[in-house]
This record gives sequence, structure tokens and C-alpha cells, in this order.
Amino acid sequence: AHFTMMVVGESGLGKTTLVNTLFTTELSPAKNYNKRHYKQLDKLTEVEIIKAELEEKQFKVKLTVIDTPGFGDYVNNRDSWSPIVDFIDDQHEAYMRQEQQPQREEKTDLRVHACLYFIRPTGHTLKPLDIEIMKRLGTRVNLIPVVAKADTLTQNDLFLFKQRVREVIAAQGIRIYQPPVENDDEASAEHARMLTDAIPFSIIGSTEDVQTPDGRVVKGREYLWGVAEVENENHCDFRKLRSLLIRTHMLDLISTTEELHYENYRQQQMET
Amino acid sequence: AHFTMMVVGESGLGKTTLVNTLFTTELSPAKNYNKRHYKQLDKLTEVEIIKAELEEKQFKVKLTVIDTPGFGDYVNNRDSWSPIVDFIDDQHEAYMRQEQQPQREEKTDLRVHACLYFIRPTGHTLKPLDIEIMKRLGTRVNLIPVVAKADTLTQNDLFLFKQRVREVIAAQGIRIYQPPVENDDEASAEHARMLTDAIPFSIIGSTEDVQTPDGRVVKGREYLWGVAEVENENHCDFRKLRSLLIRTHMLDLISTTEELHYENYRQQQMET
Ligand SMILES: Nc1nc2c(ncn2[C@@H]2O[C@H](COP(=O)(O)OP(=O)(O)O)[C@@H](O)[C@H]2O)c(=O)[nH]1
Ligand SMILES: Nc1nc2c(ncn2[C@@H]2O[C@H](COP(=O)(O)OP(=O)(O)O)[C@@H](O)[C@H]2O)c(=O)[nH]1
Repeated sequence: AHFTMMVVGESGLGKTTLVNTLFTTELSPAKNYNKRHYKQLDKLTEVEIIKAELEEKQFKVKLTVIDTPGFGDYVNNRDSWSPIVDFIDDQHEAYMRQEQQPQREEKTDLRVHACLYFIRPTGHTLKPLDIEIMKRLGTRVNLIPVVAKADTLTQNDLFLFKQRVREVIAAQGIRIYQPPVENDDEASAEHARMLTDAIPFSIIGSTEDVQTPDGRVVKGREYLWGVAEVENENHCDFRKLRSLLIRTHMLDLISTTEELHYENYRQQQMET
Repeated sequence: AHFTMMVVGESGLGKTTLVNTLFTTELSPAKNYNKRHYKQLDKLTEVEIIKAELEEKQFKVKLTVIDTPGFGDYVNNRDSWSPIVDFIDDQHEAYMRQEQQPQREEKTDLRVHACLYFIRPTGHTLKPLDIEIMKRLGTRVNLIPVVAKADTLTQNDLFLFKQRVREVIAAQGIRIYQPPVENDDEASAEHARMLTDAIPFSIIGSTEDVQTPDGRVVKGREYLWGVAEVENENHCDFRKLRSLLIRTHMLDLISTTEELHYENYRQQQMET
């Protein structure tokens, strides 16, 4: 299978770490951040493509991760969403043209199946830039908002923050990915509801093995006051996100992209 | 004494909490953040003035805290530093005019004695907006950079982040407040060096009393994996910052503002 995922969010929100944690492979070497500090008050965001071949248990997936370095980092971020939004549309465009070829050889297909949008864990609510881009992403791709660096928020902070984020998403009419509820199987319907209730997923990312005070070795972030564990469901929703992306919903993410989003794009092109 | 402090940084960096923690008084009620979410793509930052009368032990201080709501929160933050920079200059201007009055009655003096700049704890380095405003603040006011929400960073992350922030500050020629080293008293010279070495101060803020796993009641943030303590010097530099602001260096902060910064301003005005 070929699964293409995009990670969108300002730098320093743990996107690279989360991707590495999700797929427990080293996808990108340590980046050089010094380049970003000469005056780049208006520079547009670029899109970076990283390919990897994964073997998650017995399941071989060709994973492409699209990173968006510099998004939202500048003094003026007006239109910083354009390269990202254009990239998504361009993949539908490219696929459409290949489909129209008389001789349909191996198509390269970089249509984005899932877009993880990283929300800064301020404890208040979404920023204007978050809203601007999420509106534009939601109509084009399976948008999955996540609360980045969720170990910044206490249990109560996190509960209130998620609630406020959900309210703004609803109020602003932002379309997000809904795991479909199939009513034939109560267990999977229950699973889908549990996933939906958790959105935006709280994320803690780490590729380091650390030891908890009670002696277990886990992937986590080791603070002087304790260990924030990636795979502990009381600490964050990482396992829910991973199960959605790689286990239970990968095929749905791929098919909704190829059927729903692609068809929307084709129709819009035919109308214009 | 009359001490005027300014807190500058994007919303959600814990500025209000830190001020409350510093002076253990309730300075501002819970803010209403919903107003900030209609399209404010270009709105300029306003400056909000909050007065309080403090009694920190036997020492009565008239504290004014100047908050900068909305700074850096918009899609386009170009010139978002202007209201803040203008405010600082305006106080020197106002004082200068009062001084020039033949009849010098009670002057209102809102000259800013210390400006705490809150740096987002990305783990990478300073953002372009941080650099732009810190350069302009450093030449006008006693600028004290702090690493906000330092409980986001592990010990190693924090060490590297502080180092990188210091490098950028040096490379960009940003002027920050230096606690003066008086050579007559080895203990206070040592104290001044220790403060200087810790800058940017790492901050954890909280007005809540929580219980640590080993049974102590402290001001801190209670996570499922442990308690990040405000007044534990291994957890953050809060005590160093508090000692600098309220105990050891308040008089130096006031006098450098009245002598150095005010005189600089007066001279610049006379030359133009
Ligand atoms: N508190 C916290 N820090 C994290 C987390 N994930 C990554 N980090 C740290 O955040 C910094 C930036 O991470 P990185 O993955 O490079 O972010 P990116 O710029 O969004 O790709 C690094 O210092 C990481 O160690 C997390 O879940 N919680
Ligand atoms: N992780 C962490 N969160 C904090 C800290 N201080 C405050 N917060 C939380 O951050 C959120 C915003 O704090 P607030 O003081 O209103 O930030 P302001 O907008 O900069 O004034 C609240 O949910 C606070 O509980 C801190 O030191 N560490």
C-alpha cells in the first residue's frame, strides 16, 4: 500500500518527533535551524517530501511524509498556507491528467491521504492562523487536528483546551476527518466513537527509551519530576492516533481521498 | 517605591500566571479569550495597564504591570512591536515634559523599569519576531528574556535551548539586562554572576498549591507523572528571577532606567 501523510504546523511543535515515533524509524536527520534566522519576514513556506519504506509488523507500507518547514514562523504569515493548499490540489491535478492519458502506465500518486494539523498547546484556544489554514485544508484533505506537546498541559488544562478547540472548529465550520461508524459491528462502532470523542488527539512524541520511577522501560520524555509516557493512554492519545492511521482506518483514509476528495476536485475543475 | 514592569510575549505563554506567581496576588481575573477569534489578520497589539499595591513582606511596592495582549498572535505581525516600543518611549517623553515644567508637582511616572520577554519553548531557537522586537526593546529598557513554560523541556532540551538562545542574542547584538557585579562583596558578586549565567531564566508558573508524591505542599503544576515545582531550583529559575526583580536588583533596575535609559532618550530628543 502507498500511504501519503502530511504534517502541518509551526516549527518546534514536535512534528518530526511525532512522525518518527509513529513509525519508529529515523525519517529525517537532525535539521539545521541556523539558516532560518536571517531576516525572512515574508518568505513563503516550502514543502518538503520525505519518503520511506515501512514494515509495520507484516504490513509493508510505502510512506511519504510531507513536512511544511517554516509554516507560521515568519513575522508576516499571510498566505503562508498557499504552498500547502496548492500542493494538495496539485496532486489531484497530476493524477487527473495521468488518468486522462490514453496510455495509462504506472501513475505516481502523491495525493495526501491524511493531514495532521499540529495545534500549539497554549491552554487558551486556536490562533487566527490555525483557523485560516484549517478551513482551507478541511475541504481538500482528511484533516486530523492534534494537540502538540500535550505534556505541557495538566489533565484539567487539556480537557478544557480540547473542548474549546472543538467549539471553535464547529463555530468556524472547519471540516475534520470523522472515523466512519459502521453499525454492523458494535465493537468497531464503539471504537470509532471513542476515536471521534478524543479529537483533537493529544500527542506526546519521543523516540527515546527511558525508565519510569516504577522500573518500566518506555518511550517517553524524562523530566526531573517524572516520565511522560507516549504509549500510556492516561498520558495522551498517541495510541488512538496510531491505531487510526496505521491499523483501523488507513484504508478508509485512502479511499475517502481517492473517492471523495479526488472526485470533488475533478468536479470543480469540470465546472470551471 | 514604584516599580513598573512589562510582560511581552504571545498569548498562552503563561505571562499572567507568572506575574501572579511572582507577586502572589490576583492581578487580573480570568480573561475572556473568545473575543480574539474573529478575523483580526492585521490588528495591532494594544497595551493593557494593570495596577496593584503590593506588600511583599515589609516592603510596600506600587506595582504596575503592563501586559501586551495579542502581540504576535495575528497572521501578519509586521510592526506589531510598534505599540509596545512607542509605549516605552512615550513614558520617557511624558516624564521629560513634566521635568521641563516650571512648577514640578507630583509626576506620574510610568517609565518601564524591567521588561520580561517570554520566549516560546520550541526546543529549536528564537523566532524572527522574537529577534525583531528584542532588538528594539533592548536599546530602550532593561530587557530580561525568559524561557516560558519551561516544564515543556527536559533538562537536556533546556540546556541546549538556552545555549542557542544566548548565541542568537549575541550574534544579533541584542542588548539584555546585566546584573552589575560589584567587586567589593564576593557573595553578591558571585550572586550576580550566577544570575547572569542563568539568563534566559527558565520559568514555571503556578498559583495552585499541589502535593508532591513525597508529601510536600508546593506551588506547582500537577501532572499524572509528577509535579513540576515553581520554587524548586532544579526545576526552573523562578527563584533567581524573583530575587533579581524584587530583592537584590529592584533598585538597580529603577536607577538604570532613570539614569541610563532616560538620559539616552533625552539626548536623542535633543539631537533631533
Ligand atoms: N514537551 C514536548 N516536547 C517535544 C515533544 N515532541 C518533541 N519535543 C521536543 O520539541 C523540540 C522540537 O521537536 P521537532 O520534532 O524537531 O519539532 P518540529 O520542528 O515540529 O519538527 C525538540 O526539542 C523535541 O525534543 C513532546 O511531545 N512534548
Ligand atoms: N506548561 C505550563 N503551562 C503554564 C505555565 N504557566 C501557565 N500555564 C498555562 O498556560 C495557559 C495560559 O496561561 P496565561 O497565564 O493565561 O498565559 P498568557 O496568555 O501569556 O497570559 C494556562 O492554561 C496556564 O495554566 C507553565 O509554567 N507551564
